[in-house]
Amino acid sequence: ATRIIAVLNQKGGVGKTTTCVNLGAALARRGRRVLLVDMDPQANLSVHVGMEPHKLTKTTYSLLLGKHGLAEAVQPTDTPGLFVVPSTLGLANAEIQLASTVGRELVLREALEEWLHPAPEGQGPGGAPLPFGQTPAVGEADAPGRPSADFVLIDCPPSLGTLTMNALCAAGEVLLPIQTEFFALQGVAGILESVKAVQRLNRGLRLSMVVPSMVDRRTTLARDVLDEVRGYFGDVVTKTEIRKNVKLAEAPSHGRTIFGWDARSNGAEDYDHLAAEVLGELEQT
Amino acid sequence: ATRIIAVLNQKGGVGKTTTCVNLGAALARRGRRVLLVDMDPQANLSVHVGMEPHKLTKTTYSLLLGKHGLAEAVQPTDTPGLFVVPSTLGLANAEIQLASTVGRELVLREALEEWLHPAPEGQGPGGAPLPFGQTPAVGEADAPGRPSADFVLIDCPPSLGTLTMNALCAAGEVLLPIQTEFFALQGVAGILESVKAVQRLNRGLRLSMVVPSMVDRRTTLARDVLDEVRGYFGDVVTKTEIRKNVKLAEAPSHGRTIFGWDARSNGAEDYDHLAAEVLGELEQT
Ligand SMILES: Nc1ncnc2c1ncn2[C@@H]1O[C@H](COP(=O)(O)OP(=O)(O)OP(=O)(O)O)[C@@H](O)[C@H]1O
Ligand SMILES: Nc1ncnc2c1ncn2[C@@H]1O[C@H](COP(=O)(O)OP(=O)(O)OP(=O)(O)O)[C@@H](O)[C@H]1O
Ligand SMILES: [Mg+2]
Ligand SMILES: [Mg+2]
Repeated sequence: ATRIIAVLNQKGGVGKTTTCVNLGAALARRGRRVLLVDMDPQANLSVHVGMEPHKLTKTTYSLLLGKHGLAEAVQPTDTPGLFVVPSTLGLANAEIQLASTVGRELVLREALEEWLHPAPEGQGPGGAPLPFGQTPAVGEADAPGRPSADFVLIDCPPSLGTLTMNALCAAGEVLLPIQTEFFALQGVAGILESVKAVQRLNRGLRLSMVVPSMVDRRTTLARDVLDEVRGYFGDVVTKTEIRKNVKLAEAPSHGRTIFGWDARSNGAEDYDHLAAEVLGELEQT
Repeated sequence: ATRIIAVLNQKGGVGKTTTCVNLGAALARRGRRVLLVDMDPQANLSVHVGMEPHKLTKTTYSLLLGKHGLAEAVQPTDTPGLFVVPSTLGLANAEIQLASTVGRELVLREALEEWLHPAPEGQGPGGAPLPFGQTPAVGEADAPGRPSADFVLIDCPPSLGTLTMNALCAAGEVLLPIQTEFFALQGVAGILESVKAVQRLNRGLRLSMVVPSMVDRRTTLARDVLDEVRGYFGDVVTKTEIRKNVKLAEAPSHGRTIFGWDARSNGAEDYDHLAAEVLGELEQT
């Protein structure tokens, strides 16, 4: 079955977008078919993988307004096996526009379900011909009944409104990137409350991973916070820590993933390590 | 007249809270009376100045719900002349609870106006006796007609919803902290659009300062982004740059401002320099 993971933390600037893009790319490099969904109106993820949001017409915004199905918004990236549903600044309006729609939190979930299990004839949902050419790419079921992607990673904005609720209702798991700074544990209660509230609508949702991000172990602050995070979350905290690495901050300005920008960097190593851990392929060390 | 400044940027983790607290403290150290208003449900600002949000009953949340006036929620901090209206996790619910209230964006503005210009008898607004003891502290007009504070700094969450709109309607100026990283300029269009939209309700609102934050000039990325930011905003960018300084990240874990935690650090120097620039007291260099 497809693993649908919402990457979220309402604390801002903790590495949500960076984790979505580079974990997604690392999973694709290991042969998985991965879809990234950008649910943040800032569209940082879309730009990170080389899109130009102001030029796009089919995005998560038009999807949420019901203008088309998911298949029409899926775009390839320069990484084989990695696809994206981009967003645009206008998505900020979806929050208000959907305010009076019944079941407004379920729009993304329904769109994903329809796309992941395409119509029996082997075409895309709604019978639209698939745009990706020859390879059995994301969106095309190469064997009847096989879902269209192995992983879906959803990048969330730094807030707990309708956009994040859509992600939580669509996901089976939550991945929480956490910065090793003092405010890290502050907002966590709000997130756990939101996850619990959504479990009424989405019974199986669980917090599956807490990923220490932007870690600089030279500072006592980072070490103290790491101890607290491990004390609070126990085994949910990944063995992998993402180290602070300027290459990770440079890659988005070139529209590349860390593997496209500098595959030998610490950032590339750490995200590949995280992918191995997510797949249960981490060598026992 | 009191300068009311909304500190905002929907990009997360760029130093909004750190700027509010430490610029506020630096202005108070220069003899100004300063009120900090925490409009972020994460309540990072409140914790930064030593409050315990879960224990508080009078916050921006109960204020927005009309339970009391501003005066009842104002608390002193350990810095003379610096006061705070704290927030609490529950503030996240205000967004939904106010959704159908007419004029929901004007609640903070009306509360501030009533408090800044207290009733003629020299008591607090609504005649309530002032809680701060002998000194003509914030909240008490020491001379008839003098406003209760010289500066009000409003910390905003990383989103452009009702809470941020309240801040924009109440403020005369916007201070935009900007990180010297690639995504810095991405969300700016959204902010300028919001400021313009609010000018219908609040004619005098203007973007008065763009403050480069968390600057590490050793990286080419920071220097490139700084050039772009100065190119885009021109003179609105402050001369003062806030350098990356781990002391700034340590201070909140001790409930202190940077001046209480390490007054000789780069962080303390930079925020004092910024305060001088805000007051027009920067020596010409
Ligand atoms: N491990 C890292 N080392 C160095 N820089 C990093 C790292 N991870 C992310 N960054 C940089 O830090 C900034 C914040 O990261 P990012 O934008 O991914 O966070 P976010 O949680 O998605 O932010 P927002 O809350 O605004 O959505 C970006 O400029 C990014 O390039
Ligand atoms: N100049 C600086 N040098 C080093 N660390 C800093 C600096 N300014 C802020 N920090 C740290 O970086 C993190 C982000 O800063 P802060 O919380 O003030 O940003 P914010 O914009 O308020 O975030 P949010 O979007 O979540 O409200 C915090 O852990 C803070 O302590
Ligand atoms: Mg992001
Ligand atoms: Mg903040």
